[in-house]
Amino acid sequence: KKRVVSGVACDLNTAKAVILGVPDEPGVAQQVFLSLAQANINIDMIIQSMMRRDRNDIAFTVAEADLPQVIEIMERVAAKLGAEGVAHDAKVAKISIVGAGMISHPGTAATMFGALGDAGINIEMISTSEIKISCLIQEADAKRALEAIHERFHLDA
Amino acid sequence: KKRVVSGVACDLNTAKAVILGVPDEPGVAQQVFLSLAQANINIDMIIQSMMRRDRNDIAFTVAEADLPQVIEIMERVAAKLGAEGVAHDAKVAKISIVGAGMISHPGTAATMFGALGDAGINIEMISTSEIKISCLIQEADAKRALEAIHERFHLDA
Ligand SMILES: C[C@@H](O)[C@H](N)C(=O)O
Ligand SMILES: C[C@@H](O)[C@H](N)C(=O)O
Repeated sequence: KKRVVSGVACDLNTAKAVILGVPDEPGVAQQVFLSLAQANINIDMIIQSMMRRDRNDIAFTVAEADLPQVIEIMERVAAKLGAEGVAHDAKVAKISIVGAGMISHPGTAATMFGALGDAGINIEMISTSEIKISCLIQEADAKRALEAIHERFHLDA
Repeated sequence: KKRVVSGVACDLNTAKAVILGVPDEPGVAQQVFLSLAQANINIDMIIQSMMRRDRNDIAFTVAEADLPQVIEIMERVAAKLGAEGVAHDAKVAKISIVGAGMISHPGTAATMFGALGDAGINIEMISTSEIKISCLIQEADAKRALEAIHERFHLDA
């Protein structure tokens, strides 16, 4: 019987950075990521949702070791763009479930979020692809999150 | 010479839905996606960023044909959760660049955002994985977006 979810991964080395309240207009995302690229910062996830105003936040994750430099760059970019600020957290973890064809199984995300929710773990950010669902949580919750997901998806067998 | 970006794809059949201002606490994401799974709705992208308050928005994309049912479900869930509302847009398009090993080339996202920004196209939402960078834009901008990205990444050759 083929598994929909083949495994769960946990990245404790992840840090989150967010540039807050940038003008929501063409060319802004380009400026943010050009400045990071020029500093040779490897970006893992980029997450931007929509907002109900003319400003937006752009969040992304990097290796923890890069966070100090990222904060410095983002504060410069924020000043240049007239953004509202920069937020960051080194103490996050990225929990991901992976599996081929997950996207055609509507219950998979609900099951993962259910494992975390039932364990009392808050999901701070969510990003998905066809083969991966990633949740950003607090590092302190990572161990319990892994156990909860292993159990919910019967990954121990 | 190996290309970092192997292609660009455009999904015009995408629609966006967002449940707005849900309590940012454990168990909420589970309730949202369980209700969608029970209706057998296939979810493409899920995007949730962080917010500076105790509420959050959860955005996701579905096939356009599913949007009416999704809105109905989301309004029920929003009422049950005491959420602030539901937003949706059928007239969005998902533009994605794909390529193996994109994530280790810091300039790739900046280049894609630059192609769109220089074409005056607003990026409404962003979601990434190791092999794909996806931007949600207005459907009306899709043709120009494809051309701009083809040109910037020299994909016509
Ligand atoms: C916020 C940022 O993504 C902006 N909408 C842009 O297109 O660059
Ligand atoms: C907003 C929603 O994702 C919530 N934080 C949860 O964990 O379910």
